[in-house]
Amino acid sequence: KKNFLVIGLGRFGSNVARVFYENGHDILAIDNSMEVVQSIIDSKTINDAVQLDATDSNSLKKLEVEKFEAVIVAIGSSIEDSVLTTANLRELGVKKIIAKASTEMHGKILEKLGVEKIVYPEAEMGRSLAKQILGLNTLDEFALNENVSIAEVALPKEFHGKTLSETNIRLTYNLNILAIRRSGGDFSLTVTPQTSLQPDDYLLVIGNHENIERFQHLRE
Amino acid sequence: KKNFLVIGLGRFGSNVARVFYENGHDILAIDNSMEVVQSIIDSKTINDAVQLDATDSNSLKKLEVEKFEAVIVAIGSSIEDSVLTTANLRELGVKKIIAKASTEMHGKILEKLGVEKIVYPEAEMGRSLAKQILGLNTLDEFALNENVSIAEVALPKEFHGKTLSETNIRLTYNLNILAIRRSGGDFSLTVTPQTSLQPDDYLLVIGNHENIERFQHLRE
Ligand SMILES: Nc1ncnc2c1ncn2[C@@H]1O[C@H](COP(=O)(O)OP(=O)(O)OP(=O)(O)O)[C@@H](O)[C@H]1O
Ligand SMILES: Nc1ncnc2c1ncn2[C@@H]1O[C@H](COP(=O)(O)OP(=O)(O)OP(=O)(O)O)[C@@H](O)[C@H]1O
Repeated sequence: KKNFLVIGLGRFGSNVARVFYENGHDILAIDNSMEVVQSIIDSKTINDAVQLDATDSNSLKKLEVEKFEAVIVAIGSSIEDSVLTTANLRELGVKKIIAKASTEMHGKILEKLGVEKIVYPEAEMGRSLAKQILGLNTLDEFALNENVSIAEVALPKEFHGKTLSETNIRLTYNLNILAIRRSGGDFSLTVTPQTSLQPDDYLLVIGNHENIERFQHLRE
Repeated sequence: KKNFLVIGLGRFGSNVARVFYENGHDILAIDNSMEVVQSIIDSKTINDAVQLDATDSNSLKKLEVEKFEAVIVAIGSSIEDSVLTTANLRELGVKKIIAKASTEMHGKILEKLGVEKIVYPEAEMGRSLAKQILGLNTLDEFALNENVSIAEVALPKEFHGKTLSETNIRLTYNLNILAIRRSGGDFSLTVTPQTSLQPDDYLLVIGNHENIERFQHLRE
C-alpha cells in the first residue's frame, strides 16, 4: 500500500487521484480552490482532500511531502504556479515528481527542475486519436521479461518479395516470427518457410530486445 | 490518401492534424483565431489552414464538409461553440464526427448529437498515468486476426496453487499459455505442465477471442 500526493484536482489530477484510491493506495489530494476540494470530498472518490496553495512552501512543509512515494503536480493553466510548486517540492526533498505541462516551454522548465516524467495530455491524446483513426496503432513492443519482447515490425525493404527462408531472419537475428499482418490489417498465423513477404507487411516477432532493435533499424 | 477536417487547433487539434499530414493524408485545419491559423501555417506542420468561425454554418457549408473522411471537433473550453459546430456539421450531412469533450455533460450532449467517438484527453491521460505509476499497464487483448488474440489474464481464483496440468486450461479453454507474469512484473517463458500457479499471477495466453473472454469471466 503506497501513499501519493496529487496537487491540482482538475480533470487530469482528479483522475490520477481516483485511480490510486481505487487500487487501494492512500492519496492526499490538494487544491487551492475550496469549491474543488469540497466537490471531490462529496464525490467520495478519494479518501482525503485538503485546501492549500501549493506555492506556499510553509503549508507544503507541514505535510511532510518527502514521505510520499511520488508527488503528481497537475496544475495546468498557471505555468507560474506549476513551476513554483515544483521548485518548492524539490526544495523540500521530494525525489519523485511527475508533472503535466501545458506547453513545450513549460515542460522544458519542469525538466530543468528535475521532474522525473512530464505528461502532455492534450498533445499525446491528439496524436494517439489520429493514429487510431488511421488504423496505425500497433503493438510496438511488449516486454515479456527483461530480455524477451514481442514486437510488431514493419518489413524492411530488403526483404520485399523474398520468402521467409530466403530472408534467414531467424538465424541472422535470432527472432521467431509468430504471425504476419498483411496490409488490410489482419494477422495470419500461417507462417511457413515458403511464405512470401510483401511491402506493407508487418511481422509479429518474439525475441531478445536488442535483436528486435537491430531488426527495426534496418528500416532507417 | 484520405482527407480530414480538423476544427480547433489547440494542443489536441493541432496534434491530430499533424499526424494525419505526417502520414500522407490531406488535412484542412480551421480555427477562428487568425493568430493560431498563422502560427500553424508558419510551422509548416500541415498543408492547409483557414481562419473560420465554425459556428457560422454558411462558411462551413462552402467547405463541402460532407466530403471529408471524418471531421474532428477539437474545441475545448467553449462548450457552446463545440456543440453548435457539431450541430452544424450534422445538419450539413457529415457522417463521421469525432469530438473532444471538456466535461461529462459536454460529452453527453455530443453523444445525443450523434458524435461517433468522444475523447476526454485530460481524464484519460490521468487514468493512464496513474496505472503506469502503479505498474498496472497490461497487454489486455491484442487481436492477431479476427479470431485469434494474445491477451494477459489475471489468474482466476480457482486455479491458485494448482499446477498448469491440474488446471487443464489448454483442453478446457483451448488456450495456449505463452508466458506467466509473476507478481513483481517480469514474464517467465519457462512454462511446463508442472509449473505451479500463484495468486497475483498473470497468464499470457493465445487463442480464440471468445475463449479468452470466457476465461476472463472466471474472475468475476
Ligand atoms: N497554487 C495552486 N495550489 C493548489 N492548487 C492549484 C494551484 N493553482 C491551481 N491549482 C488547481 O489546480 C487545478 C488544475 O489546474 P487548471 O484547471 O489550471 O489546469 P488544467 O490544465 O486546465 O486542468 P485539467 O486539464 O486537468 O482539467 C485547479 O483545480 C486549480 O484550482
Ligand atoms: N467557433 C470556433 N470556430 C473555430 N475555432 C474555434 C472556435 N472556438 C474555439 N476555436 C478554437 O479552438 C481551439 C481550441 O479551443 P480551446 O483552446 O478553447 O480548447 P482547449 O480544450 O483548451 O484546447 P487544447 O486542450 O486542445 O489545447 C482554439 O485555438 C480556438 O481558437
